[in-house]
Amino acid sequence: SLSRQALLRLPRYYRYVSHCRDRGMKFVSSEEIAREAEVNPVQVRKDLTQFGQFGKPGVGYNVVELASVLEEILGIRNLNEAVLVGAGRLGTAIANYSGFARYGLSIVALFDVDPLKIGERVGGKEVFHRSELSHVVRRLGIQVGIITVPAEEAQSVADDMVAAGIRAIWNFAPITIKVPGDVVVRNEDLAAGLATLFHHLAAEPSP
Amino acid sequence: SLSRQALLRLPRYYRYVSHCRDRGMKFVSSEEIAREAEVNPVQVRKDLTQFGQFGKPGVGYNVVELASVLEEILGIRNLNEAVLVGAGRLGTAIANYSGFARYGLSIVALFDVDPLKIGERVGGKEVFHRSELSHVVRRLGIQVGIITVPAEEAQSVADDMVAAGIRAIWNFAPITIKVPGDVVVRNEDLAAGLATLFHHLAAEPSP
Ligand SMILES: NC(=O)c1ccc[n+]([C@@H]2O[C@H](COP(=O)([O-])OP(=O)(O)OC[C@H]3O[C@@H](n4cnc5c(N)ncnc54)[C@H](O)[C@@H]3O)[C@@H](O)[C@H]2O)c1
Ligand SMILES: NC(=O)c1ccc[n+]([C@@H]2O[C@H](COP(=O)([O-])OP(=O)(O)OC[C@H]3O[C@@H](n4cnc5c(N)ncnc54)[C@H](O)[C@@H]3O)[C@@H](O)[C@H]2O)c1
Repeated sequence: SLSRQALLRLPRYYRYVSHCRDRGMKFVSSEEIAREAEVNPVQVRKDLTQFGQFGKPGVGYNVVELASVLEEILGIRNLNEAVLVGAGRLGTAIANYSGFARYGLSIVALFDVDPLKIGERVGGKEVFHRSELSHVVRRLGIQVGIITVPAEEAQSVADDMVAAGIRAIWNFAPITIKVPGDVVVRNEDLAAGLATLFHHLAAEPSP
Repeated sequence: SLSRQALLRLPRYYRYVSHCRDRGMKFVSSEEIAREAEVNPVQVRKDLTQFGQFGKPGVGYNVVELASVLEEILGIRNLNEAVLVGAGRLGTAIANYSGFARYGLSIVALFDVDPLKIGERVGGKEVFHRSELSHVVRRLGIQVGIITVPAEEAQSVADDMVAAGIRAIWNFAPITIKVPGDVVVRNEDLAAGLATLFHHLAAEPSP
């Protein structure tokens, strides 16, 4: 099975390889993938040999084949529909981001409690009142929920999502939400990415 | 030197340990840190022994000492000031996020080209016209820049930042920006986080 670190690298490989597929390229080298994904080429080759033999020395990887294998591993095959609760600044930035479609994500509905937002459209999707969450999730069979509400509201939103049948939650609120064991949670902390940048900066000699 | 993976774990350790320090706790166990950072306790102990002996078996780590060592490693010691260009949805969500202060980040000014935004305040900071970027960066000695403009504008914003003396860029636009070798760039792709969530969902047996 895949290590967590390898798992985090795959989306970056897929982003570039699916780009190549869109442009009709036949082959792509591990050096090219490595450059775009900011890892070293040996790591790319090591990661990809776990999934089969589709690289030819001197020619590179078959783009269509590699993209399709990565889609399978990343669970992107069937378009995953998600709901987003908290149509504020971060929520609308996420709902408007076209980069998610490449990973097979489509946000089908947003939810909020602010009367000024209900009935508006964000990223082409309608904002419903929070009380409609359970009804919409059940009717459409949605499995993924995104939380972009203030920290003090996040747990109750998570409870509603789990009760409605959501099985994976992407949480941006800065608290650890409690969910039953069979529900997958990913806590996103943008600040962690920034802390890494500072470390690199601190490690570079000043000009 | 630290592996890239260990580096990515440290901000999560620091987030919890600095929380403990704020609450006046004296000691914290590797089990507690592991639970909050979502790694296993053996990994926590392995990572932290690289930096010295501040854990006592049965008692745990000295909170103040550990927080201060992590601050040093993550370059959080001196408050790092940043500028943000692109005061749109994502930019304002980032400028308003209180979680960054814990990592020593303070966004001191925002820049945009939209006349409706110039002169407004976001997260308590003023939005300047993009043409003032070089002047403000030089005057305040800013080293970190955050890019949240549309993809087609990102490279020219990066060029302006580098010309003004910025040495580390946190880029949210979905393109690979080109910078000189001594400038550190971190391309943030929220979609990569989501792809991992789908993988876990695909790997879980359906109820
Ligand atoms: N993890 C990160 O790196 C990161 C970065 C930025 C923001 N954040 C977090 O994301 C969250 C949103 O930030 P923002 O700047 O978009 O805030 P915001 O205030 O602009 O948006 C919050 C939205 O949630 C809605 N809301 C409040 N209570 C609700 C409820 N009970 N049910 C449904 N909707 C509700 C509000 O009406 C509002 O539209 C915050 O928790 C913030 O701390 C996290
Ligand atoms: N990496 C990710 O995961 C992720 C997620 C969401 C959005 N994004 C990206 O972040 C960027 C911003 O997204 P958004 O939803 O906030 O868009 P937005 O349109 O709300 O904000 C863009 C802002 O940039 C300003 N701007 C445009 N050209 C400029 C220039 N030359 N100089 C200064 N300011 C300029 C606009 O006036 C606007 O305020 C986009 O590139 C989007 O693709 C990335």
